[in-house]
Amino acid sequence: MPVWGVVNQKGGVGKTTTAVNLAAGLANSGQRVLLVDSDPQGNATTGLGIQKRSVAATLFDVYADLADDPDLAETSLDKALIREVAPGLDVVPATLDLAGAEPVLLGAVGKETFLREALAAVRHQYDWILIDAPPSLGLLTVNILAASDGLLVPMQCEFYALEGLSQLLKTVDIVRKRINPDLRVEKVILTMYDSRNRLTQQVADEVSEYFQDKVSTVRIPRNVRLSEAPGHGEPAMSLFPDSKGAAAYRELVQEVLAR
Amino acid sequence: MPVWGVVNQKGGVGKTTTAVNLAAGLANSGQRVLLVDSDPQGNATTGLGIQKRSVAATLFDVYADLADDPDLAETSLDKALIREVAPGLDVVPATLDLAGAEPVLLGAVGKETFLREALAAVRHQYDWILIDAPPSLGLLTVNILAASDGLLVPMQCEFYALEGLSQLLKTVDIVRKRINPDLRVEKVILTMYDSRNRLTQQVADEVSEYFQDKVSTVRIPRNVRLSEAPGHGEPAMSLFPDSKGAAAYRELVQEVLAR
Ligand SMILES: Nc1ncnc2c1ncn2[C@@H]1O[C@H](COP(=O)(O)OP(=O)(O)OP(=O)(O)O)[C@@H](O)[C@H]1O
Ligand SMILES: Nc1ncnc2c1ncn2[C@@H]1O[C@H](COP(=O)(O)OP(=O)(O)OP(=O)(O)O)[C@@H](O)[C@H]1O
Ligand SMILES: [Mg+2]
Ligand SMILES: [Mg+2]
Repeated sequence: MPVWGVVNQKGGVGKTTTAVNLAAGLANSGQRVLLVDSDPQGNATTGLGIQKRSVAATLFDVYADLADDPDLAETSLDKALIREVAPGLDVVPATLDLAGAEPVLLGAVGKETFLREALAAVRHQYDWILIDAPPSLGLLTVNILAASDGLLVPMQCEFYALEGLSQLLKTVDIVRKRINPDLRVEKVILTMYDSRNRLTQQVADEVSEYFQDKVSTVRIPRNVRLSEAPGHGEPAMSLFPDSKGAAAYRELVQEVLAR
Repeated sequence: MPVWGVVNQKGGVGKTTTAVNLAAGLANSGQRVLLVDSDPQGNATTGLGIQKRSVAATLFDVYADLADDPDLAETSLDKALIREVAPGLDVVPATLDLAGAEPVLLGAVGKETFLREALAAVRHQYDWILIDAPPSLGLLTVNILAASDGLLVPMQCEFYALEGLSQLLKTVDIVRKRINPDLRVEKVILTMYDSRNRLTQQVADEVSEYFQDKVSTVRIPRNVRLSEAPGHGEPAMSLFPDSKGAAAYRELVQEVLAR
């Protein structure tokens, strides 16, 4: 049961949209899926219709518990888990308090592997675990890199998005050498793809040269339904199943399952 | 001479695009402008055509010097400054090493006010100082909030972008109470505005209700020229002056100057 981090420190490239729709799509096809929201903005939590005010515990509480006592992994994660947000889909939510996790982690022994410890306690219950990352390479993201077997990297076909790649790969390399020898980029997914736009094609060519066969053949088009769905608290996958965006993410689900 | 931070922890909302084009536009109208790139991705640095490999010193070096010795502010900033990147526009660049600033700052006394100290040494030389922020609310951004008189908040008209507002305003409030009593949101600028899209209008209405007269009357349209310009190392303002994007940023310049 693979654990995939959905990472890219460049902001607004479609990490949350990909994590939410891929998780929903995998659950739709009968897989047991856990989505961990590891971004203090908590967009994945809201995008799945979870009311932040009413959650009992969040990823922050898991980190805080583990800082106290490593043996709390299972009970702590259990408290934060929201089961069956959609059929087959569980979620560990995030709220603003997750921004307070970095100071908590900084002072702790083993600060980079808390998330790996927490997930070890529940991995066996799932076919897939996806983790939505914040737009930075700080301790929250390093924990994701340490906990993941593979990485899914959404790439917007824009010049600035290309620029951040070397920074991301440098960090991945260090984490692989020091903490997680199995870590690798599994898939790069081109998002907000507009085939009429010359820049899109130029960036897509550069990404393909760099990542070769890791680049998904699926292109996620720019599609307004994908940005409308979060306001309704439901993935476009289920809310707008006939949209171009949902169709593209369904294709991604098939590609991922056929891996 | 106002110091404005261009901030929003939501990723990809147009912070860099706004900072670069506003800085270029103010310089075009005869103002002496300093743009500080405070994002380890260094997109503003690249967007202005600066070769990262060839810079002598960056904002990271300024922070590292100040951690050693507070009296180094003037000489350190002087070393990092790149003068006349465009007529009337100086830049303090950023490279990946800026990601190493947070650990350096964390251990230092007065960790939140290093940038304010550094800029105090040169403020008198400029009519405007703009600071491009990373997509997070960590120490790099807190330093910007402590150093700024006002904030320019680019807002993408999308649901997720709205969600982060309360977190941003909470942090601004704390910084105002503890470190910088004059700090205030000067202007909110709606970016990637697509008037045909219903969601755009809904989000715009919510933002206007919240921020009232602080919302700029200028709307920055989604315009491909704005995303093509960075690849050429020049702001769209000067590279594609007849584009809709450049025209909108020229209007913003006029609004800002008329303040
Ligand atoms: N293919 C798409 N077509 C249209 N809009 C999209 C698409 N993918 C994402 N969006 C919208 O673009 C914005 C950015 O996407 P999203 O929030 O998923 O990116 P992110 O990488 O998670 O951002 P952050 O770096 O802030 O975490 C959101 O408002 C989202 O609704
Ligand atoms: N009005 C616009 N029309 C079209 N594209 C735009 C517009 N504004 C910005 N862009 C493009 O959208 C992407 C995101 O913009 P930008 O990088 O300026 O946002 P940011 O908030 O600085 O991102 P980050 O959070 O990563 O720092 C960039 O590729 C940029 O070229
Ligand atoms: Mg996100
Ligand atoms: Mg930026």
